[in-house]
Amino acid sequence: MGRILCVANQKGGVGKTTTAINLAAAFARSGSHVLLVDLDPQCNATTGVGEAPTVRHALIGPDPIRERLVTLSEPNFFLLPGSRSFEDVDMLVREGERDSDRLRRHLRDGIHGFDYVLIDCPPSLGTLTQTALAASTEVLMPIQCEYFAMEGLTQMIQIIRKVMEADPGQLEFGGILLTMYEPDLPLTEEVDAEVREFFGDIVFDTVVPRDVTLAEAPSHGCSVFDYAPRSRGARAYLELCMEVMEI
Amino acid sequence: MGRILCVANQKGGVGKTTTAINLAAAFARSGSHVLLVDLDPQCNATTGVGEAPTVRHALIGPDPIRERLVTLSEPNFFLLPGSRSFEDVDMLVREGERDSDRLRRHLRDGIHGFDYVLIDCPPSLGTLTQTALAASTEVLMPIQCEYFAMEGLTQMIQIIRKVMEADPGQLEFGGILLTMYEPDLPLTEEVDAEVREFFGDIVFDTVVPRDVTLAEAPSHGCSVFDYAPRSRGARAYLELCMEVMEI
Ligand SMILES: Nc1ncnc2c1ncn2[C@@H]1O[C@H](COP(=O)(O)OP(=O)(O)OP(=O)(O)O)[C@@H](O)[C@H]1O
Ligand SMILES: Nc1ncnc2c1ncn2[C@@H]1O[C@H](COP(=O)(O)OP(=O)(O)OP(=O)(O)O)[C@@H](O)[C@H]1O
Ligand SMILES: [Mg+2]
Ligand SMILES: [Mg+2]
Repeated sequence: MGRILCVANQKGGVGKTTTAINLAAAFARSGSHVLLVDLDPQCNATTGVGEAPTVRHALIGPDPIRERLVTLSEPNFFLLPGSRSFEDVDMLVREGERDSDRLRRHLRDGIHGFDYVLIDCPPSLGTLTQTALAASTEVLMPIQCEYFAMEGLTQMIQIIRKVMEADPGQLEFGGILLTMYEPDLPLTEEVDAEVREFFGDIVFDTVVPRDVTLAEAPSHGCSVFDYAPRSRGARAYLELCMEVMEI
Repeated sequence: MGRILCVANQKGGVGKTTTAINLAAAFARSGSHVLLVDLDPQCNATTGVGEAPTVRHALIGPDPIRERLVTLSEPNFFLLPGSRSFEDVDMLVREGERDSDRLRRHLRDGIHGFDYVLIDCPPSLGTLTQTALAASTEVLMPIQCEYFAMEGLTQMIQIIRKVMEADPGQLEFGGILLTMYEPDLPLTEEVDAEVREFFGDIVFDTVVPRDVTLAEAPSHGCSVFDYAPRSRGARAYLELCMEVMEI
């Protein structure tokens, strides 16, 4: 079984979708067989790679997930599209633990055969994110170097520990990724130092700089590697890919 | 009854909390009696003004809200703190429409006597945000000038229309606010033109520039007016305050 990376953080706008798309694209470029799963009702990961959301999400329909996968233009790269009707899933998962198990099993069965699976989560600690965590082998937490981003991290870590205790040996910390990094801002330096002091080795060495090409790429429906391969953003996600593969 | 502005957008990290805090502080400086309500389980509005979250949110306890208000150091400025246990409220509101009515009534009773009430919402279109919309007189939508931010706006507008139809004459569009505005970026120019063409007059003339003092102020527990009164961020929120008061 491949590695299943859940990209999660309840703080909004920290670079979860940008990381899920571009890290998945970097793994695919290195020859691995990669699946990107969009679990966010906003469907940003789906439209960011130029695809359209589906009416009902594959995870809540009866069909096997394999039949709902979309082959992307970049080789070795597949997508399980999101659905704006995820409010249904949130309701569904809430109604009973047994549905959450069903969702988990459905997710796990569908993702065999991939070397890397990346799951993009909505900005919340609700049941959708907890179900995704329960189906994953590791969790990757993007954070901005700003005051509010630090605040939510401890809450996030508590939820992760809860999932780890429910199913020991399944989920591990994949790492904390500093995004939109601006080295000449004192706030960035301060948060960087605090996060590394507090969380130590689980913080990736690679940081992703603030780079407008990362914000432009999704409006062209492709990863930063297709849109601006020599940009600082592309280089950072390539570096991150190598760092994650070494773990 | 005063004006109740719900600051909402399901897209994460677009400046909801920054707008709620600094617009509330600007109203308070102009002599109005102002209440900031934190409905986000992240409690960023609460910690951003230097206060601590409460264990149970005032809205779900039995006490009248009046007894749970916190007086802030800036004159005329009060806070109803958030609670990290909002998962309770989300559960509560989901279990039955009658609870959502209770929440709405509780919120409405507690906010009499204020000229302006600002409600900071979490990045979601779930029941918490819908309840806040139902208790408000107008909705203010901050958006970043980026591709993903445009995407979610139509979905947001659909939910707002739904709330407007359920209780005609109560909720109006307060306006769309462009935040983290960087005039020399082509992406900013593109999104600005598209939003103004599509939404016309409901887009505020005032835009809020990207200004790091807005990101630094919350780590000092105060509004941008106390932290950096001559900054571009402070000037923009003062301008916005005047534009909103004229409506
Ligand atoms: N390193 C970066 N440099 C510049 N812009 C970036 C960077 N990373 C992300 N962005 C832009 O910042 C915005 C927020 O990023 P993104 O949407 O990936 O965050 P998110 O955590 O997925 O948000 P949400 O919480 O809404 O799901 C997007 O418009 C994105 O294009
Ligand atoms: N105009 C601005 N210039 C620079 N930084 C800003 C600006 N507005 C907000 N920020 C910073 O950007 C980050 C996101 O803003 P904020 O937390 O207010 O957004 P939000 O929409 O409330 O996020 P969430 O969806 O998580 O509730 C914060 O770290 C904030 O300090
Ligand atoms: Mg996202
Ligand atoms: Mg916020």
